[in-house]
Amino acid sequence: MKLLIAIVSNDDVRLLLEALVEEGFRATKLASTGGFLRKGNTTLLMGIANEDIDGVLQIIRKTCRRRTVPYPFPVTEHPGMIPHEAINVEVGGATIFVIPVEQQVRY
Amino acid sequence: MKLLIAIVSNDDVRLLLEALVEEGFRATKLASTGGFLRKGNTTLLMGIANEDIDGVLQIIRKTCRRRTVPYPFPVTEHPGMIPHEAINVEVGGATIFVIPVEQQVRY
Amino acid sequence: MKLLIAIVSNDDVRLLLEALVEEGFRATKLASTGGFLRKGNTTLLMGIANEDIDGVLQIIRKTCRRRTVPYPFPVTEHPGMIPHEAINVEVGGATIFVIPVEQQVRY
Ligand SMILES: Nc1ncnc2c1ncn2[C@@H]1O[C@@H]2COP(=O)(O)O[C@H]3[C@@H](O)[C@H](n4cnc5c(N)ncnc54)O[C@@H]3COP(=O)(O)O[C@H]2[C@H]1O
Ligand SMILES: Nc1ncnc2c1ncn2[C@@H]1O[C@@H]2COP(=O)(O)O[C@H]3[C@@H](O)[C@H](n4cnc5c(N)ncnc54)O[C@@H]3COP(=O)(O)O[C@H]2[C@H]1O
Ligand SMILES: Nc1ncnc2c1ncn2[C@@H]1O[C@@H]2COP(=O)(O)O[C@H]3[C@@H](O)[C@H](n4cnc5c(N)ncnc54)O[C@@H]3COP(=O)(O)O[C@H]2[C@H]1O
Repeated sequence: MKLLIAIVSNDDVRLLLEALVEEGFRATKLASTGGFLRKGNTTLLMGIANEDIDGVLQIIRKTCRRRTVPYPFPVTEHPGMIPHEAINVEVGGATIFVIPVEQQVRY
Repeated sequence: MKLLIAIVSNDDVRLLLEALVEEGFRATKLASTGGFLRKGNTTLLMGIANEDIDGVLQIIRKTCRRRTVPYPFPVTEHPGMIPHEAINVEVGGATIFVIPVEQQVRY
Repeated sequence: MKLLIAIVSNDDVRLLLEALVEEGFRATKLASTGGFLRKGNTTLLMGIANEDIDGVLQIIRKTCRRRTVPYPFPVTEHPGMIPHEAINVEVGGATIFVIPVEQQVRY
């Protein structure tokens, strides 16, 4: 068994948890904050059997991949003015640490 | 030294922390949420010397064991109607990961 | 790469994060509580390349060292009475676990 610690964006957590639970994988959710942007994100702890690690990584890749989306129009000083080109921002992304587990105990 | 990461029910945390502190063990508490039931629970981080691991696991076993309790009467549509048999629910339980620690540093 | 898990006082987090970010190190912040004093503190997760571990530990040492500060006068029953000698309290301090990482994955 390994402990996967995954830091993901709040936008993707719902979809990710649904996909994990559907496959019978377990997870615990912790509210967290990015050290650089100081924005809220989510840290998931997942104790996963060795043979399932690749499967779980694929689920995270599909539900949390980094992508560029057109940003809703920024609220400008003058509501009538629409910026010429849409602004794109990057959302999503996941940073995952795979940690060795010496023993799992359940009571 | 090992890092014990224990996910326990909110009902048992007070008793568990009291028992750990009394024996001189240290712990840090993080509020967490179960991935499946989406209910609040608690994640404890405990840096424990190798020779104390079994003792700490016994403390967790005694204070957090899974047990069945009669559920307070569900609020039914008709207050006069009492369900024939009490409903039992499972509470408690602990999931613990024992993680190797290469080094502990204190400033 | 190693995962550093550092438990530090809330007073020192801002300075610590600024110093880490300035050097290009990454961190994720979790709100936590001390098991003994039940006071709020902060747990930082930091995935750090092996050759940078000592540098990061030095940054934590400089920004979070344990120190004694004169305590603001305790509010006594009788506002006119000032205690003869200032009361000193200890603040700061850091407890850090260096955990092996088998693999880091980013999507
Ligand atoms: N090695 C690691 N250890 C612990 N946590 C880690 C980590 N790598 C990433 N994270 C976590 O994942 C969040 C997203 O990181 P990402 O690399 O996608 O996106 C990052 C990265 O593109 C950039 N960034 C972060 N730190 C930076 C730094 N010191 N210098 C320049 N850019 C930085 O800003 C974005 C947001 O960073 P933020 O810290 O707010 O939020 C981070 C942080 O909470
Ligand atoms: N390998 C692991 N990695 C990370 N965290 C773990 C974990 N195993 C357990 N946990 C944590 O412990 C809580 C209680 O788990 P337990 O196994 O006693 O009790 C579980 C289990 O009996 C059941 N369950 C959880 N996931 C399931 C799934 N995918 N399919 C079916 N039943 C599930 O629902 C109960 C509540 O689960 P919930 O997720 O809300 O809350 C979980 C979760 O926060
Ligand atoms: N091995 C470990 N595993 C997990 N977390 C750890 C840890 N060692 C320290 N911590 C975390 O760091 C905080 C500060 O610990 P420190 O050792 O500086 O300062 C501690 C220590 O001087 C003392 N203390 C803690 N537990 C004690 C105990 N069982 N008996 C006597 N003194 C204790 O009280 C201070 C505040 O402790 P508190 O628990 O409120 O808050 C702790 C706890 O959140």
